[in-house]
Amino acid sequence: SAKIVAIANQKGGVGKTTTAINLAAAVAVAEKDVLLVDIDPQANATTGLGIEKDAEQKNLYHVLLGEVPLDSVLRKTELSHLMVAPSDNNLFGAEVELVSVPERERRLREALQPLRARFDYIFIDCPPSLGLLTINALTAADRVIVPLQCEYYALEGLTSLLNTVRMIKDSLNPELAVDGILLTMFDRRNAIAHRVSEEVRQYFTDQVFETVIPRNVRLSEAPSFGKPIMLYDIKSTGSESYMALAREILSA
Amino acid sequence: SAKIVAIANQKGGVGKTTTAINLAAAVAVAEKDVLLVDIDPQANATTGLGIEKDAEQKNLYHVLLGEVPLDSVLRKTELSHLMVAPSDNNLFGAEVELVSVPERERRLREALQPLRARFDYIFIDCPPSLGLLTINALTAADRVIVPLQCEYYALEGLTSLLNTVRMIKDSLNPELAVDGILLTMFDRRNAIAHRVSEEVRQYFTDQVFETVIPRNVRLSEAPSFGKPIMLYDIKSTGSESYMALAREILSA
Ligand SMILES: Nc1ncnc2c1ncn2[C@@H]1O[C@H](COP(=O)(O)OP(=O)(O)OP(=O)(O)O)[C@@H](O)[C@H]1O
Ligand SMILES: Nc1ncnc2c1ncn2[C@@H]1O[C@H](COP(=O)(O)OP(=O)(O)OP(=O)(O)O)[C@@H](O)[C@H]1O
Ligand SMILES: [Mg+2]
Ligand SMILES: [Mg+2]
Repeated sequence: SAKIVAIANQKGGVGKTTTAINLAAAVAVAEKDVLLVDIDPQANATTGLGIEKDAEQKNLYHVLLGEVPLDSVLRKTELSHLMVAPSDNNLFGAEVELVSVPERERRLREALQPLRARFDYIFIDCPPSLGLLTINALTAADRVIVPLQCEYYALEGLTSLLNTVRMIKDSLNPELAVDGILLTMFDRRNAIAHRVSEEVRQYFTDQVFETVIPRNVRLSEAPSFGKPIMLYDIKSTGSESYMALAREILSA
Repeated sequence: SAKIVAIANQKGGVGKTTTAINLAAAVAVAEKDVLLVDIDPQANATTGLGIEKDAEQKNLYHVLLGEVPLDSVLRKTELSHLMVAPSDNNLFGAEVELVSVPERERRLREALQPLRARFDYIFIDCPPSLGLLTINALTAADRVIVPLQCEYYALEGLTSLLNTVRMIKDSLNPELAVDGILLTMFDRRNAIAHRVSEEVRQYFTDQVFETVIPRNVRLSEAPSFGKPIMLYDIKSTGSESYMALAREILSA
């Protein structure tokens, strides 16, 4: 049965989508069956894998409102072992539309239940907030990966996120645990990056991945071609680091 | 009476807080009376100006719930013409707590009304979402500045944001208009940056600021010392570009 991993951090622009796409792709390249769920209304993971937004097609918004089952919205990608549950801008309205629905925090968990046997890994890309959509992802997940940009503000927000994870664990999802903190956009010429990295390793010792994702312009170019990094430029440091992360997670 | 300007974009990490702090500070250095309102629960604009989070002190959370007037929470900064209305992590709960409150979208607008005569400019730093807190900022504001990182995903989200601005203008705030799109973190060695900048100027011709904010590591160092860029390193390109933006806005 699939291991479900949420990629979450309410701080914006820290590399959640870049991690969700490229880690899911790297694990699929290792011949595991992978599903990437995009629960961010911005739908960056959807378009970053070349899936056009299409008003005619149903997507995760319709699934969370209970109109269609999750497996009816799955889309193929260029990687045979990777499928995507696409998002849509109308998910911006889901927070309000789900307010009066019973067990609104468990909608994603219920929708994923019938699919767990078909995949080895299910990754969930989250929006930059601690609202209902991220809570749905944390309620559905077994593990959380926290991308952390090596910058001052990113460190500030870590405590709020870890508090939220503990709250979800105590109330909605006792299985939930932090898989690890992933240092992203690491630029070794930048003093702040070293300071943040040292502080994180000091406070969170065994919860930080060995793999560090460097700042690499090829990672920001790949989504404009709708490809994960290993299909865009497999020799890049960006591709190598996400393949290393996949190996670290698969061997844990 | 003060001109109220929201700094908004639901895409995360595009430079909203960096723009809010440094533009507000640059306008204050030009001897205008400025208030910076931090309506982001992450409270980055608050800590980026060296204001410690203090559970004993009231903040914007208590103002939006109607417990205290806004002028009772204002804090001084190192710049004599700049004051801050600080935020707090408990604002993460405001979206839910305000759900059943009448006219919940107008709470900030009502709270700012009595202060408009005391300031020349009021800037509002928004969270990376289109939820109730950003809607409060757009309902209170006369103008919106949209920081846009010169990256692929940042361009994707622009349409949703401009749709939301139009919706607020039609329903809650007829005065609201876009002041301009501000290109941020521009790295002239990066091909994507040039592509995004050309595309934005082509589609939004007269709505893009002349001033472009370059990627400058000093901008990401300054908040860890609790200072706006002109007090941290006035000779940096970061400081020069925000001073140029202030001149462009003041002369409009
Ligand atoms: N290691 C990296 N090197 C260079 N650029 C990167 C790297 N990781 C991400 N980026 C770029 O930085 C920007 C922010 O990354 P991304 O969109 O993945 O963050 P996010 O946390 O998903 O943002 P949001 O909070 O809006 O969901 C994107 O333009 C992306 O292409
Ligand atoms: N021009 C710049 N050059 C270099 N670094 C920058 C620049 N502008 C912002 N930064 C850094 O990039 C990161 C993101 O910027 P910032 O936090 O201001 O974005 P934001 O849009 O407010 O994020 P959020 O969506 O989380 O509110 C911060 O670490 C900041 O210090
Ligand atoms: Mg994202
Ligand atoms: Mg911010």
